[in-house]
Amino acid sequence: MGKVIAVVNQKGGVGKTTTAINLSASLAVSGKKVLLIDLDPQGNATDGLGFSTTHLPVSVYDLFTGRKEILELVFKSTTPWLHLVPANINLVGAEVELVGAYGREFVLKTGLGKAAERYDYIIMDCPPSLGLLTLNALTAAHSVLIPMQCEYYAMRGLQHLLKTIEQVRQSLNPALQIEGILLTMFDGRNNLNRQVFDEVQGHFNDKVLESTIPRNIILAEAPSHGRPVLDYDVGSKGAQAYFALAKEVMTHAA
Amino acid sequence: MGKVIAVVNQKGGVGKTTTAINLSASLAVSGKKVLLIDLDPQGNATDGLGFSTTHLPVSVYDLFTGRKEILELVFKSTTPWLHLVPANINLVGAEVELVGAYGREFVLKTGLGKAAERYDYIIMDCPPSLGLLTLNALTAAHSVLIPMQCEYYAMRGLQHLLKTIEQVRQSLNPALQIEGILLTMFDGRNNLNRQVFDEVQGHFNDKVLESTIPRNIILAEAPSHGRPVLDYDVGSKGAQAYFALAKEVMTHAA
Ligand SMILES: Nc1ncnc2c1ncn2[C@@H]1O[C@H](COP(=O)(O)OP(=O)(O)OP(=O)(O)O)[C@@H](O)[C@H]1O
Ligand SMILES: Nc1ncnc2c1ncn2[C@@H]1O[C@H](COP(=O)(O)OP(=O)(O)OP(=O)(O)O)[C@@H](O)[C@H]1O
Ligand SMILES: [Mg+2]
Ligand SMILES: [Mg+2]
Repeated sequence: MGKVIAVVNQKGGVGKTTTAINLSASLAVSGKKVLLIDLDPQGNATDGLGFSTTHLPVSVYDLFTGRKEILELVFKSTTPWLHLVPANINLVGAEVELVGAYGREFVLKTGLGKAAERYDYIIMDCPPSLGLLTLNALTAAHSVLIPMQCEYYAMRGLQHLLKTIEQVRQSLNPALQIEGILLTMFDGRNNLNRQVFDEVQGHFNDKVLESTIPRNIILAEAPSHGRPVLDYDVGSKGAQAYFALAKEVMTHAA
Repeated sequence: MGKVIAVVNQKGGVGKTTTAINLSASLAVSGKKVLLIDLDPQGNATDGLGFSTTHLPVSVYDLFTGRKEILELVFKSTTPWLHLVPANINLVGAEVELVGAYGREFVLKTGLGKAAERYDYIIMDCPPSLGLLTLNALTAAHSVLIPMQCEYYAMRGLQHLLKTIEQVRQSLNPALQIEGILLTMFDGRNNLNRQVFDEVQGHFNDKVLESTIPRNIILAEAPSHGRPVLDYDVGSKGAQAYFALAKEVMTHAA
């Protein structure tokens, strides 16, 4: 049974998509079969893997409307054993259409069906909100990975996010664990980053992952080439950091 | 009649809140009466001005539910003539409650009522989405200010945002103009930033503002002190850049 991990943070621009793509790719090159599901109507994970969000024959929206099965939505990326269920702007419709539906938080969990048997990991990239798309991911997931940049606003949002995860655990998904808090875009020369880093380690010590992702421009360049950073520049600090993260995630129990 | 400006970009972490706070403060010290409205349930603009999002007696949510008039929701900040209508997590409720309501995109425009007569500028900080809260801001606004970091994903989202603005102009708010695209977190030593900067200038030349905001750590430090950057470190590059932006905005016709 594959492990399902939701990459979530309602704070914008903290590195959710960068983490979802590069963790997935690092797991795939480590021999794991990985399915990356893009749940953000912006379609950044789809774009970052080189797919066009405007010419998709099918997308994850078709899963929410029930028109397609999950395995009909799978595309192969340029990285062996990294497969993608893409998203595009149509997905905005799902948020609105789900509001009145029965079992609206369970649509994705039900839709994943057989996929968890075919893949070792299913990674879900979420939009910067705690709306129905993210709630579907939290309900379907075994664990939550929380990317967080070491800055003030990102730290303020963490308390509320952990509270929401606890509410989901109590009412929708009792098995939901926290995979960990991943500190991203970290620059050791920057006082603010160091202060926030220490504060988060102090408050949430047991939840913070060993791996930290440094600020590294190569990570921001890779998506414009439609490739994970491992493909774009394997020797970069960014690639090495995500490779280390994959190793750490693989040591966690399924 | 005061000018109403919505600060919008569905891409997360591009500097919407930093722009809303520091443009507002710069306009206030230039002698303008400014009302900043926080429309993000994260409450970052509220937080960044030193207010607690957990102990608010009233908030902008009360405007959406019709329980309060706008002028009952105004708080004075530490900067003279910079007033705030705060937000907190309750605002998440408004998104869901508005879905089935009549004239759901016009609630804020109607709610602003007399405020536009009392203030020279009303600035609205929006969440990283194009949902009903942002649509309410676009419907109530005279113009839209679009902060954009010079990176790949932010550039990809711009096309879709401009299309949405055009749709709002045609169906909800014919008077809606574009105040401009503000390039943020710009680091001239960074190739990617320079490439994206040139590309945006090339494609959207007439819409790009003269002012550019450099990457400057002081801007990220100021919110942890609950002060606009002009209060925190007036000599910093960040403060000077937002001051120049305010000057530019004041030269635009109302
Ligand atoms: N470690 C890093 N070093 C430098 N740049 C980074 C790093 N991680 C991400 N970036 C860049 O920062 C920006 C924000 O990252 P990303 O888009 O992955 O965040 P996100 O949380 O998915 O954003 P959103 O909330 O819009 O979904 C992107 O331009 C990305 O390329
Ligand atoms: N010019 C800048 N230089 C350095 N840091 C900046 C700059 N502008 C903003 N920041 C920091 O970058 C982060 C993102 O900015 P901000 O929160 O204003 O973006 P946002 O678009 O409002 O995000 P969200 O999409 O979550 O609402 C914050 O930690 C902020 O302090
Ligand atoms: Mg993203
Ligand atoms: Mg913001």
